[in-house]
Amino acid sequence: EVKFEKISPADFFYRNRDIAGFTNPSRSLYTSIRELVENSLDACEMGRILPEIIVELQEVGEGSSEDVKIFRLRVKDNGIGVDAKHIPHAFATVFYGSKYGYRQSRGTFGLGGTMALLYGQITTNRPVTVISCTNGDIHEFVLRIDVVKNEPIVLDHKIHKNNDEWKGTIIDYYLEADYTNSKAKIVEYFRNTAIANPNASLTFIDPKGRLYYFPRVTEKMPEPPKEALPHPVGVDVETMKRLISMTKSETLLSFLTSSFQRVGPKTAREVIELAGLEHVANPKELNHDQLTALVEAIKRYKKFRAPDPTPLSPIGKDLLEAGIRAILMPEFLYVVQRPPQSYSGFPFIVEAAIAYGGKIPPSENIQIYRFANKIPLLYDERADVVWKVVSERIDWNNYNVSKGAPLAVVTHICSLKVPYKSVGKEAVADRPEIERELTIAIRECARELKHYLIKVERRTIAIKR
Amino acid sequence: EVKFEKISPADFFYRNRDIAGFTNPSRSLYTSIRELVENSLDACEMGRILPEIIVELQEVGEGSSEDVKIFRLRVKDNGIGVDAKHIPHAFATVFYGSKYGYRQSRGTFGLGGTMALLYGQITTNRPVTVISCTNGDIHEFVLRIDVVKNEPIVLDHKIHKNNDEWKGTIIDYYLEADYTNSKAKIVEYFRNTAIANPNASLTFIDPKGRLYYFPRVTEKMPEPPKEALPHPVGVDVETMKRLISMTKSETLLSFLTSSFQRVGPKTAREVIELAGLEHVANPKELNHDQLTALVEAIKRYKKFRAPDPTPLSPIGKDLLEAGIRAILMPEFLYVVQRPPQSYSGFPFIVEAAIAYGGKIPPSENIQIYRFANKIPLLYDERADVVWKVVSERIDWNNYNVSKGAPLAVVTHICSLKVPYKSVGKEAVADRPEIERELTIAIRECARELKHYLIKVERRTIAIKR
Ligand SMILES: Nc1ncnc2c1ncn2[C@@H]1O[C@H](COP(=O)(O)OP(=O)(O)OP(=O)(O)O)[C@@H](O)[C@H]1O
Ligand SMILES: Nc1ncnc2c1ncn2[C@@H]1O[C@H](COP(=O)(O)OP(=O)(O)OP(=O)(O)O)[C@@H](O)[C@H]1O
Ligand SMILES: [Mg+2]
Ligand SMILES: [Mg+2]
Repeated sequence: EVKFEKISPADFFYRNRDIAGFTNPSRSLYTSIRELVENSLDACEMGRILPEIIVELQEVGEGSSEDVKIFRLRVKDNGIGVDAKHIPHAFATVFYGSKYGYRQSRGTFGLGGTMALLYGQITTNRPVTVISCTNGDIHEFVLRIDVVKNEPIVLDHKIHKNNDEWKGTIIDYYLEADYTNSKAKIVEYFRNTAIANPNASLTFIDPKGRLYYFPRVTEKMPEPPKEALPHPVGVDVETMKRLISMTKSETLLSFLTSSFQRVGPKTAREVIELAGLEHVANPKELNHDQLTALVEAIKRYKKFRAPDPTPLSPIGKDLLEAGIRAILMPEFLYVVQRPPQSYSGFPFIVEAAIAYGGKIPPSENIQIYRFANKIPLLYDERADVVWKVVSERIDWNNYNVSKGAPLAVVTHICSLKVPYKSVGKEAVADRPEIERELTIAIRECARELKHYLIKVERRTIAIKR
Repeated sequence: EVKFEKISPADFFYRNRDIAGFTNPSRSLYTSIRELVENSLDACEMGRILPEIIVELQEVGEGSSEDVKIFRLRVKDNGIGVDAKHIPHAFATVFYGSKYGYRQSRGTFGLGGTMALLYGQITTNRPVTVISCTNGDIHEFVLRIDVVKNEPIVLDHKIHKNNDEWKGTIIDYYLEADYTNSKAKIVEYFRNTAIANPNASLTFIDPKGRLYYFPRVTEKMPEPPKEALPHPVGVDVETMKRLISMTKSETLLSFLTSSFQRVGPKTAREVIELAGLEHVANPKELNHDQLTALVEAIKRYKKFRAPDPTPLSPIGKDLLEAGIRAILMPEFLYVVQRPPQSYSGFPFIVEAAIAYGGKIPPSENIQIYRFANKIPLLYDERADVVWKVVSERIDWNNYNVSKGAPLAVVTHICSLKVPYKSVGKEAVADRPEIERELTIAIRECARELKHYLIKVERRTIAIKR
């Protein structure tokens, strides 16, 4: 009567795909497109390539109910591609990816691309085609996902000569979905992606043949994030054990300075003494109690320098300004980039902007454009820390903002680890450090807005006379 | 430079434990306790046993910062226990559990218990003790979790004679946590659990030795949920393939009637004809296109009877009334149980109540007590469908409810699959069918409240004369 089972990660997210954003046929189409576009943007950023992304959605058959149809979805990018030996697992295995390191990227879970293709498979029973080239030949795979085993099934693998020196990736597959009820959100997704990625050329061709084209407005490339060592704050026993098992250091002192950022010899000595250990001890020979003492000492040591922000890649003030001007076309715009901070040992940077007037329509509620690691977040606004700050931490009356004003607040949180509330990447949790940074940044923009509104008011009064 | 990795489910939730509710030392203590208590309540319900659950939290050492201490957490229940051969995996493997079937239970992911113990392991480096008896001898295991492999490490296994015929489970382990800042929520969790589980005896002994005791107020046992067959609505290619691989049926007709609920011979014939297939076809010999056609036919067939509610186990009107009266002690109380409905092929039942006056304090905002599968949901209120209904779908002015009234709304959604927004089980997504049922149920209670308030007002006026 009590029946125990073990299920694979693919099976888990198959059964609970709504948690990953695949709730209904319209939301599932949105989630599929966003996961694939985010993969393409990561691939271009990895290679410092100006992104060229083309998304094509064609209706190819009737679905099982009113607005539901069978679509062919094709996403093409000019990124760094995927090595042939990794393609099957990258796209048909959950928890398999290249973004588990210590640097900022849009992807982080090793889940999204596989989920999009899985959704196509379970709704249409068709295999998926992945074409990619890192250098040299072009590889074309036809894949299915073995959900029970969480493994790829390679149905075909062709190798083509690369006559045009093309590099990039093409995902080409079928899914049953509802475009009618997701169209607005999908177009909004592309539009908002253009704000945060103004150097990307984005093309979306929809089932009616309509072309949505967001050309790049700059050729600037932000500084790419650089892989860094972990910061000691937040390190627990599990991470410590893994670092020890991987280290080539033969003393505790060199282990600490070589395994962690912001730990020089002086800091390492102080931590080792706090733990009651010897500098020359062999890290691989620490016993159970010594290991616990080392981790506890790190937790209690309060003098570590703040985390290194080089694994981060903010949008940058000029790029964010260019993106907002191109898409929102405001009269007034003020952009702020806060200095790097950290929460739980993870560095993060908050960027914020207030845009006012111009093409921004008046609106009962303040229009909020949220971004995290350059990804637009279009759902769960009320659950997001930005909404909390905008509605509870900022008194807009203080800044001469009247009800229904043509006002947009744009926020970007970039971090090694964005504290998303769910694997669906829609709302960011209200970590106190992040909430504080957002509050400071938005207030700074609001003060500038106030000066502008006062000036405009004076000019209006002067003109009336 | 591009480094691919595959990580285990334990590793994934170790890195992303905030998504599972382990965000900071105080929230992690709350999550740990709730996951273990919910396991105990499931174990008692499974055996139709009146629950006797004792939770003991003792401070045993200093932690690494101000309010953070080392605690020993011990949870004991009188449930059906865990078979010795399953204990190591049940508690030290993610995605291993007994609740993957087709019947309602609090647990559903095969994750929570293991996560609680993992959190203890990574913060204290100590192994965990699990003692359990299903029948016969008492088994005592000392376990660690191999996070990289997602496997148990059994450090010790003792077998004790069972002299008192005891049955149940004891979880006994250490964790670093913050009780000071989670105490209020933890006590609220026990209090609310008592509302939804009035036949449970709950004891919580906190680190100061304070006893929080919620005795059972009834010996009634609700009808236990019964395992059922899946409903055809929402079935996709993947599920269909698994059902076909497991079936003993040799014809398509008997396969459909024996694998699905609500599919009798007449319905099966209509579906098979809609798919353009033969009744006598061997399900295991369907080719690719035939399988797709069968799934499409099921999606298009609109005449299936609603899902069978016997896999559900609502609280029940008298039990919910008893629980609310015992804990909230209102003057007025009205309880509603809606008939079974379904969303995406999953049956669900909404129960709701409005409690007013008596010991319920006046409050600026309406006090909302949310439950899902008898679990209290104490976080993410603004992201929950119940909050949306209470604040946007009910016009409280229509029901003579003044601002600051001593009003509490209690809701319970029970389903084969509660559409939680995250594996942290705190907010329920606003599926239209569920939103509709909540709206109808709460409005019905509000109408009764209105009659009561009018009566009270008349009496007050009469007394004044
Ligand atoms: N268009 C692409 N170009 C290059 N590599 C890609 C592309 N799409 C996917 N990949 C590779 O496949 C891996 C798995 O992708 P997937 O989307 O499943 O996970 P992820 O992006 O790592 O994390 P997340 O689940 O957060 O999106 C990526 O880590 C990346 O290495
Ligand atoms: N107190 C207990 N008594 C009996 N069985 C238990 C107990 N605690 C855990 N188990 C068993 O261990 C399994 C794993 O528990 P765990 O909490 O990890 O997952 P779950 O309860 O199945 O799902 P969820 O992650 O949603 O809680 C359960 O399915 C159950 O079979
Ligand atoms: Mg991805
Ligand atoms: Mg559980």
